[in-house]
Amino acid sequence: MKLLIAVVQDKDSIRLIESLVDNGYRSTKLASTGGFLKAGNTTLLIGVEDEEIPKVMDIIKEICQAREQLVTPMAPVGSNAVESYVPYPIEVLVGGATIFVVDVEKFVRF
Amino acid sequence: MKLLIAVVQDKDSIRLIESLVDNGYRSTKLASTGGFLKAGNTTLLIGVEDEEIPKVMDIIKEICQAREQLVTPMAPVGSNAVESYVPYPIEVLVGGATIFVVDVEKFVRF
Amino acid sequence: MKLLIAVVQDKDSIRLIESLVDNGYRSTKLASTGGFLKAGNTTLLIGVEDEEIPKVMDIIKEICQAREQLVTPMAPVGSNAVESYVPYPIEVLVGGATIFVVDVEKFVRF
Ligand SMILES: Nc1ncnc2c1ncn2[C@@H]1O[C@@H]2COP(=O)(O)O[C@H]3[C@@H](O)[C@H](n4cnc5c(N)ncnc54)O[C@@H]3COP(=O)(O)O[C@H]2[C@H]1O
Ligand SMILES: Nc1ncnc2c1ncn2[C@@H]1O[C@@H]2COP(=O)(O)O[C@H]3[C@@H](O)[C@H](n4cnc5c(N)ncnc54)O[C@@H]3COP(=O)(O)O[C@H]2[C@H]1O
Ligand SMILES: Nc1ncnc2c1ncn2[C@@H]1O[C@@H]2COP(=O)(O)O[C@H]3[C@@H](O)[C@H](n4cnc5c(N)ncnc54)O[C@@H]3COP(=O)(O)O[C@H]2[C@H]1O
Repeated sequence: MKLLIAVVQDKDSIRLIESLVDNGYRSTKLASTGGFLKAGNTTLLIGVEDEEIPKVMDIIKEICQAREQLVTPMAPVGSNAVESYVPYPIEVLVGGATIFVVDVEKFVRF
Repeated sequence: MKLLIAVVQDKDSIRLIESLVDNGYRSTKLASTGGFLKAGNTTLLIGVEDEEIPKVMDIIKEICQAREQLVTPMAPVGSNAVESYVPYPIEVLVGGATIFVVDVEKFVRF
Repeated sequence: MKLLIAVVQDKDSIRLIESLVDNGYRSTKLASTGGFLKAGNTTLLIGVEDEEIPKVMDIIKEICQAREQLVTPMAPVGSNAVESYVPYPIEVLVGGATIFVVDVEKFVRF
């Protein structure tokens, strides 16, 4: 068994969880925050038998969309130039999903 | 060292954490949500020396109870039959604990 | 790639995430609670290429401070002595960071 730790956008998380349930896959949802944009996102824990991983990856790929997000950078913290700093919004492409596949040595259910 | 990632029911989490503390085991609690029932549950991170794992498993097994939960399924999303859909409550057995044991390559404390 | 699961104090988490971003490292923040003190803390997921781990550890070590925390232990749950129990505050040293390094078998981005 492997544990997929998938960081996805909030906008896709409900449909993703539904699709996983419909296909008989189990998951646990954690509310999280992105380090760069400081915006809320979703971290899903998905324990999957090894041979099912390609199928689960397909479901994630199909549902999770990359999106452009306009971000207004804050003035650099502690810089002297704060008064004259004119922040221009920049476009950041946020990926659909960032997935870490980790080996599960033992899976136990009580 | 191994990291136990244990999903348990909210009802058992306080007594479980207390029992771990009483036995000298450390843990970190994350609020989480079940993919199927969409109900709140608890995900515990428990870093444990290899030889202590059987003892920690016993504590989890002793405290975490399986429970029947009545669930009223929602009408299938997007189906035409929503008006004539009479949801019957179904009984779902929620296990006491779902545990992923993951190898820790390095454990560092500052 | 490795996944660093780092439990740090809330007080250091903002400066730590900023410093990681400034150095080009990505992270995802989860709100968490300590098993012993039951106080809020921060669990960071940091996916890092193997050769970058020493650098990331240095950043965490530099930013995350150990702190003494005064704790007033609760009367032992269920003990008869609750009325005559005079809790003395005890000092607990909370470390700057507790870090689990876990191997990532596969890293996928959509
Ligand atoms: N230092 C930097 N400079 C310029 N642009 C930067 C940057 N750090 C991040 N970005 C951009 O901002 C998007 C959102 O990052 P955030 O950290 O809020 O939200 C991230 C974070 O929560 C998580 N994530 C991505 N890589 C990670 C890693 N190696 N470790 C832990 N979490 C990661 O996935 C979310 C989406 O990441 P994604 O890469 O698709 O999308 C990223 C990336 O396009
Ligand atoms: N492989 C895995 N990966 C990640 N997290 C996992 C997991 N297996 C279990 N979990 C976590 O543990 C909770 C309890 O699972 P359990 O299997 O005991 O109890 C489950 C099971 O008896 C039932 N169930 C789950 N998925 C089902 C499905 N597709 N069809 C029918 N029953 C399902 O509903 C109960 C509650 O499920 P819920 O998802 O709300 O909550 C789950 C989920 O948060
Ligand atoms: N093996 C492990 N697995 C999972 N999470 C871990 C862990 N080791 C540490 N943590 C996490 O890191 C936080 C800080 O731990 P630290 O050992 O620096 O600082 C600890 C330690 O100095 C002390 N402490 C913890 N358990 C104790 C116990 N049973 N008896 C006496 N002191 C304890 O209280 C401080 C705060 O502990 P708290 O549990 O609130 O918060 C912990 C917990 O959230």
